[in-house]
Formats: sequence, C-alpha cells, structure tokens
Amino acid sequence: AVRTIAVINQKGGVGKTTTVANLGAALGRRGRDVCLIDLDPQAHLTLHFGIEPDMGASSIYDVLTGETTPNQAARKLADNLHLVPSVIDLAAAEMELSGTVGREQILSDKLRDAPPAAEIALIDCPPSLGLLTLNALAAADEVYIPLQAHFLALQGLGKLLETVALVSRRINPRLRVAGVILCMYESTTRLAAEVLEDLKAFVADARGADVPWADMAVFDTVIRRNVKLAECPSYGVTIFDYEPRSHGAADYNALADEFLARAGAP
Amino acid sequence: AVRTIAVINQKGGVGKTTTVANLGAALGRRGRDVCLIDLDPQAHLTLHFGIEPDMGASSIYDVLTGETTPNQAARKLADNLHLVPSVIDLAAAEMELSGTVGREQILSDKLRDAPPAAEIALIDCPPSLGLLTLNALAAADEVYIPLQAHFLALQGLGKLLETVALVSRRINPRLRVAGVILCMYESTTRLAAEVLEDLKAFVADARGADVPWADMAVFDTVIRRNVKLAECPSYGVTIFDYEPRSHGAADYNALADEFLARAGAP
Ligand SMILES: Nc1ncnc2c1ncn2[C@@H]1O[C@H](COP(=O)(O)OP(=O)(O)OP(=O)(O)O)[C@@H](O)[C@H]1O
Ligand SMILES: Nc1ncnc2c1ncn2[C@@H]1O[C@H](COP(=O)(O)OP(=O)(O)OP(=O)(O)O)[C@@H](O)[C@H]1O
Ligand SMILES: [Mg+2]
Ligand SMILES: [Mg+2]
Repeated sequence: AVRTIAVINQKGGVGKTTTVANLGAALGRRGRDVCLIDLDPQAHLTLHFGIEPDMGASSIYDVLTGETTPNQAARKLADNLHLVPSVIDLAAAEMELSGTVGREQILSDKLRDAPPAAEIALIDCPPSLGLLTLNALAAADEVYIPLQAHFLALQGLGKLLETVALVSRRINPRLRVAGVILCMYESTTRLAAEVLEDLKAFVADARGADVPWADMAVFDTVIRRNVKLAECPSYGVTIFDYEPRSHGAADYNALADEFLARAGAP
Repeated sequence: AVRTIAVINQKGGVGKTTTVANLGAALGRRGRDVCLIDLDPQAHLTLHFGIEPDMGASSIYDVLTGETTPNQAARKLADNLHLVPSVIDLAAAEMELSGTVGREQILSDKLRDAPPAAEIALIDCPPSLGLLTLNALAAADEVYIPLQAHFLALQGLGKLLETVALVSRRINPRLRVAGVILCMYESTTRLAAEVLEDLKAFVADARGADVPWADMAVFDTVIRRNVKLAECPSYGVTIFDYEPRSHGAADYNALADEFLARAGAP
C-alpha cells in the first residue's frame, strides 16, 4: 500500500513545496518509488519541475472529478519519481466540490479506488487549512510539517494540530503527525534557537497524550537557508541536478536518510 | 476621504504583514493618520502587535457582518496608528458571506457607510486570491504588492494582475496598482538581481497600456532581509520600537518617505 504523506503548513512560504520537491527527489534517488501530488492551485510544485500547469494534460483536478486516475495523470520526472500536476482550475475545483457530501474525502476515495503505483506519495498543500488541505489530511497516513523558526511558528502549529485532531476524530482515525522539519533555518540567529527550544518542549509535552501527534518528532536534520534552493526551480530541476555540492543538497540528502531511518518507527 | 490601500500577494510569506505593520507605523510616526485592517484569518498582523485575535472584542468580522463599524472596532496602537483586528472566525466569515449577492463588495460597502477616521487605510490580505482578498480589491483605491525576488515572483504577479483587471472591469473602476515593494531582498544573490531586472522590464512594458497597472512603479527602496524584522513581532512591537538602528528600520523608514514623495503622483 502506498504510504501517503501530507506536507502541510497554513503559514505561507515556509518551505512546503521546496521540501516536497527535494525530499521526494532524494528518496527517488535512493531507490524508493515516489509519487508527488501537487494539491496547490498556485501549482508551484508543478512549475518547479518546468511543467506548465494548464496544458490541457491530465491533472489532480481531473483525478478529483473522476475524469482520470493518479497513474494516468502522473508525469515521469525521473526514475522512481512521478508527479501528478496541478492546474489553474484547481481553485475552481475547491469551489465546485465544496457542495458535495463528504467533500473532504474526495481525494481519499480516488486514491483508494486507484492507488498511485508508488511506495511513497507526497502531497504538497496550499498555505491554508481549507478544503484542499482537508482532502490531503483525509487521504494521508502521516503529516509532515515544514516550519520556519520565526515568531508565530508554534501558534500556527497549534492551529494545524487542532485541524488534524478534528480530521482524525471524524474522518481519518489512522492519521498521525510524524514530524516537523525546520526549513530556511538561520542557525546564527537567536530567534531560531528560541523557536527550536520552544518546539522541542512542545513536542516533549505531547508524549503519551492521546492525540495524533503524540509521537511526532522534530527532525534532527534542519534545512539551512541556501539561495541555491531558491534558484533551482528556475531551471526546472531539483537541487541535486542544479548544485549537488551545496548546503541545500547536503541538507535534503540528510533529511532523506533520516526519513528512511525513521521509516520503520511507529 | 480615506486613501484605501490593499496590500496583496497570493504567494505565501513574502512580507505582506511585515510591510503593513512597519510601513503603517512609519507613516504614523510621520504624522499621517493611519488605520491598519487585518483581513487575514490567520491574524498575523493582529498578533504582530501583541493582540489576541479572539478576545470577544470587536473585529473586522463584526464589521463585515454589520455588527460594528471600523472606528468602533479599531484599537489604538500609537498616536496616528489604529488597527481593526482580525479574529479566528474570519475564515467562517469567508464561507458565510460567499452566498451573498455582491459578496466581493461587503467590505467596500461597510467602509463607505462608516469610513475609518484616518487618512490612510492599509489592508493586510491572506496568501490567496479568494473572497477576502477580492473584498480588499473592491474596497481599495490602490494596490501595493510586496514581492520576494525569487523564481515565480513574476508569474504570481501576472496572475494577481489578471484578478485586478477583473475587479477593475466588473466592480471597482478606480482601482489601480501603484507599486511593487521588494521584500526580504538578498542583494548579494544573482537570483534577486535577475528577478529585479525582469520586474523592471515587465513594468516598463505596461506603460501606456490601457490597464490598471499602467503606472505601477517598482519602489526604489528595497527591504533587505534582516532578522530583526522577524524578531520584533515576538515583542508585540514594530521595528522602530525594537531596533531603530537596524537595516529593517532604515529600510521601512525610507519606504515611508518614498511612499509620501510619490503620494501626489497620479
Ligand atoms: N532553505 C531555503 N533557502 C532559501 N530559499 C528557500 C529555502 N526553502 C525554500 N526557499 C525559497 O523560498 C520561497 C518559499 O518556499 P516554498 O515555496 O517552498 O514555501 P511554501 O511553504 O511552499 O510556500 P506557499 O505557502 O506559498 O506554498 C521559494 O521561493 C523557495 O524557492
Ligand atoms: N525583510 C525581512 N527580513 C527577515 N525576515 C522577514 C522580513 N520580512 C518578513 N520577515 C519574516 O518572514 C516571515 C514571513 O513574512 P510575513 O509574515 O510578513 O509575510 P506574509 O506575506 O504576510 O505571509 P503570509 O502569506 O503567510 O501572510 C515572518 O516570520 C516575518 O517576520
Ligand atoms: Mg508551496
Ligand atoms: Mg501575512
């Protein structure tokens, strides 16, 4: 069965898309079969790989409306790496589907009817806790949360976890929050160190509680701020094809290794 | 009449809130009477000033539902600086109001019925082109666009301007895009220089066209990346009260001066 992972944070610009692209690519390079799903109407993951989001080709929108399946819509990016692209109409889909019974479970239904031919599916979500993100939560086994160590990071995390709790209770009891990934980390600043400390305390407090994030971890690997990560999308490639000796590549490689090491963990 | 300015960019985390808070404060310190409006359900502008977004006190939500007026809901932050706070329920408002006739014009109606007692109103918008942002566009005289000089900045700008064009045509003919403000600018990177160059070409091409952004400018002042700007919200203050000798303070002061110098311009 596909291990389905939702990559979520309603705060804008914290590294969700960059993480899905580069962690996904790193896992593919380690021989895991990975399917990326772009669930953001702004289609940045799709654009990251140099694909135009509304070429008339199949997209996640067509998957949601039942027009096509994930495997039919998936574009091959590399060995072991596929992408179900987004499309400009996805915002229209969010409106259209909002009247449907069980509207948060459409993606989950489609993925169950026709699972992607992959070991791992990574879903990139928009900066909101709206219907598309709720669909990702309903469909996911695990949630990974990219986080920028700035003020309000923990408040946003609290709000996100409330939503996870609701989805877990009403829709998807197997949902669990696996971890937080610190992104765009500025290790020389006191702000980052303070937020990291607060985050670790928060996570420690959750241990043993009867909540879907009781076992959440803060990844030891932090993704440092590195302009190479901001540059590589303009070439339609990941950091590994753009600047393999950069800190960005080193950090996402380390993240993939840690991800796999933790993979067996409950 | 209040000069109403919508601060918009559907891309997440590009500096909208930081700009509204600090440009607003700088204009207030120069004797302009400024009213800030937090139109984001994530309420980061409200939290920036150390105000809890759901204290039972009046908010922009109550303004939208007609429960109260902007002046009644406004909280005094400093001489010449008020804030109409957001509240967690604002996301519910977006749903509730989406069934209403002329649903994009609710804020515009309320601001016309009971204008804020200020010279300048700055509206902070969420990272989307959804109903709340459309309300800001319908209510505004001008649009200011904070922009991070990264890949996809111009594509996002293009999409935003399409939306401006629609609102201008169907709802608010006086709407114009006044300018782009480069935020979180990393002046040592080639990426930033390339994006800035593309942006200037884009803006030059628009001159003389029959579009609401024909006169848009790229502000000469760029806001440099400065961790002090990320730190000051955790003290509930703007950069001027936190670190007045920082680059962040210098840049937002310069931006305010440029804003006022341009103020008379068409
Ligand atoms: N570690 C990093 N160092 C430098 N730049 C980065 C890093 N991670 C991401 N970026 C850049 O910062 C910007 C925001 O990152 P990204 O788009 O991945 O965030 P996001 O959370 O997906 O944003 P949104 O909420 O808009 O979907 C992008 O231009 C990206 O290229
Ligand atoms: N010039 C800057 N230098 C360093 N950090 C900054 C700068 N401007 C903003 N920040 C920080 O970066 C983060 C994102 O900025 P901000 O919240 O203002 O963006 P936004 O566009 O309002 O985001 P959203 O799309 O989520 O509303 C915040 O933590 C903020 O404190
Ligand atoms: Mg993204
Ligand atoms: Mg904001």
